[in-house]
Amino acid sequence: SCRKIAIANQKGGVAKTTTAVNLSAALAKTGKKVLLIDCDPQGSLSSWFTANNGDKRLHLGHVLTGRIPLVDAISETGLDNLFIVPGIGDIDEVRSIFEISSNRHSVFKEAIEAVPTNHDFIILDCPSSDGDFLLNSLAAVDEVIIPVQTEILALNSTLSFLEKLSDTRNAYNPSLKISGFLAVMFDGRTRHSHDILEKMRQSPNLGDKIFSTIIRKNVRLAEGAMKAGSILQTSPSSFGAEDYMALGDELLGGIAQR
Amino acid sequence: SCRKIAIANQKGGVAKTTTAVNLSAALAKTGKKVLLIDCDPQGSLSSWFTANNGDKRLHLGHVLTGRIPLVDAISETGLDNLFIVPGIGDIDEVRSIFEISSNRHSVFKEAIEAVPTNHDFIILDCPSSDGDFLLNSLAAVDEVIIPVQTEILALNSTLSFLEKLSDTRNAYNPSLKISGFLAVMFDGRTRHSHDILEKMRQSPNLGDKIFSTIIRKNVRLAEGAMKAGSILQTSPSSFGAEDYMALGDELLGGIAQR
Ligand SMILES: Nc1ncnc2c1ncn2[C@@H]1O[C@H](COP(=O)(O)OP(=O)(O)OP(=O)(O)O)[C@@H](O)[C@H]1O
Ligand SMILES: Nc1ncnc2c1ncn2[C@@H]1O[C@H](COP(=O)(O)OP(=O)(O)OP(=O)(O)O)[C@@H](O)[C@H]1O
Ligand SMILES: [Mg+2]
Ligand SMILES: [Mg+2]
Repeated sequence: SCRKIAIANQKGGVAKTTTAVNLSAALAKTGKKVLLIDCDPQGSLSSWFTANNGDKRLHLGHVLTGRIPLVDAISETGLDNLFIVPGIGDIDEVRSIFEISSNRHSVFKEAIEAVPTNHDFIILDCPSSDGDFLLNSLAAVDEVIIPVQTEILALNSTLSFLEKLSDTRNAYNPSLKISGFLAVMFDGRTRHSHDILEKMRQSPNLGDKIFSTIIRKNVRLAEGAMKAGSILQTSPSSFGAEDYMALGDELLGGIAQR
Repeated sequence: SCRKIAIANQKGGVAKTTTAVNLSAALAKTGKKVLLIDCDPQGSLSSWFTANNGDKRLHLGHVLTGRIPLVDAISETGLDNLFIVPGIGDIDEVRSIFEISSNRHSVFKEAIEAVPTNHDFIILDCPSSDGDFLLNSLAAVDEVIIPVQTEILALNSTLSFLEKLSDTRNAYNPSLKISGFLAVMFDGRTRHSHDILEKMRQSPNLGDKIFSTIIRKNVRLAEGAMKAGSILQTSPSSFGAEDYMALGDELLGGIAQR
């Protein structure tokens, strides 16, 4: 059966997109069939895989406006076992779909469930804002992974995001569970990173759900976004590749193993 | 007369809040009277200045729902010449104000203009999403500073943000001008930072409007967010302090001097 996971945090720039791509690639490398969906109108995920071509592919917007089923919007990524539904494109058209829907929060869910796919994982890259796109993403999945940059502004924002997540779960998706918090962009050379990682571990809201795997700061992950493919292709022997492979294993072994 | 400036970019985590705080502090240090307004429902700016107290202050939400004039929501920051209107609080209540307003995009503008203040600068920290809060922020100001992290995902996102900005300007604020693009979180040790800074300079959309001042990556800026005050108080001899002081001078000297 298919595990549907949102990569979400209202804080910006905490490696949601970077995690969506590289975790998915790590899972795909182990033989799992993974579908990535770009649920962020900003489209970082989509630009990652179309860096080298400008072709107009079918995308999530076409699906949500009802023109095509989800399965027809699935593109190859060039990597084995890894597929993508690129992002929304004309955001105004999709916003109007939300406006007219009787179940505004389940537009994504209905699109994803309309056609069962044979993927092992469906991974949604979420926006950092908390409008309809984030709500729809959270309502469409069973699990959420919350990346937390090991810096104070990200930790503060994550704590308030948890309240929103709780409201969303209660209102729209009672079975939604947090697979884990993922410490990311951890810079072992700075005291600040260590301090915030420690604060995460001490936090009653986070402490017992932090992944053992920590994603270290590694410029290869940043530069990888301008090349085709994931870190496993662009810099396979880097810490970035090592860390995302470890995260993939941890996720396959069970929810947020410690 | 008062310069009203939005610090905006749809990309997350590109130092919008960090720039709002530290540029404002640099301007305040030169004797300018500066009002910071937290226009981001996420509230990073507000948490910066209330790290050490939990008091329930009046905030922008109270202003927008019409209960109090803007001037009554202005708090001290503890720094000379620097004041703050903390952020939105109950976002649902404010969202409903947008819903019922005939001029949905000018709710902030009307609140800011209702009571002329004697500030030299009003600086708005914007959200990374592009909903009503960002639109209102852009409609309420005359200038926008666009921080661009010197990494590829931020550059790509900035380029598409410019299209949105252009639409917004045409529809709601024809006098809105870009004061400049600010290269931020520049890590001189990495080739990637240098490559993306070069791409910015080569870009026809950005090239001639990049501030001379570059904000270098400096962990003091990250850790500063957990202490009261700006980088000028927490680490006055750091590169972070030096860079934001230089940006303040450049901004006072004219729009994006080169
Ligand atoms: N572990 C890492 N080491 C170094 N750089 C990283 C790492 N993870 C992500 N980055 C870089 O940090 C920046 C932010 O990452 P990313 O865009 O994936 O975050 P995001 O949460 O998706 O942002 P947004 O809120 O805009 O969607 C990008 O430039 C990315 O390449
Ligand atoms: N020059 C810098 N050097 C080192 N760290 C920085 C620098 N500028 C910002 N930071 C840190 O980078 C992270 C992102 O910055 P910040 O939160 O200000 O960005 P933002 O654009 O306001 O994010 P959001 O989109 O969530 O509003 C924060 O942890 C901040 O402390
Ligand atoms: Mg992203
Ligand atoms: Mg911010």
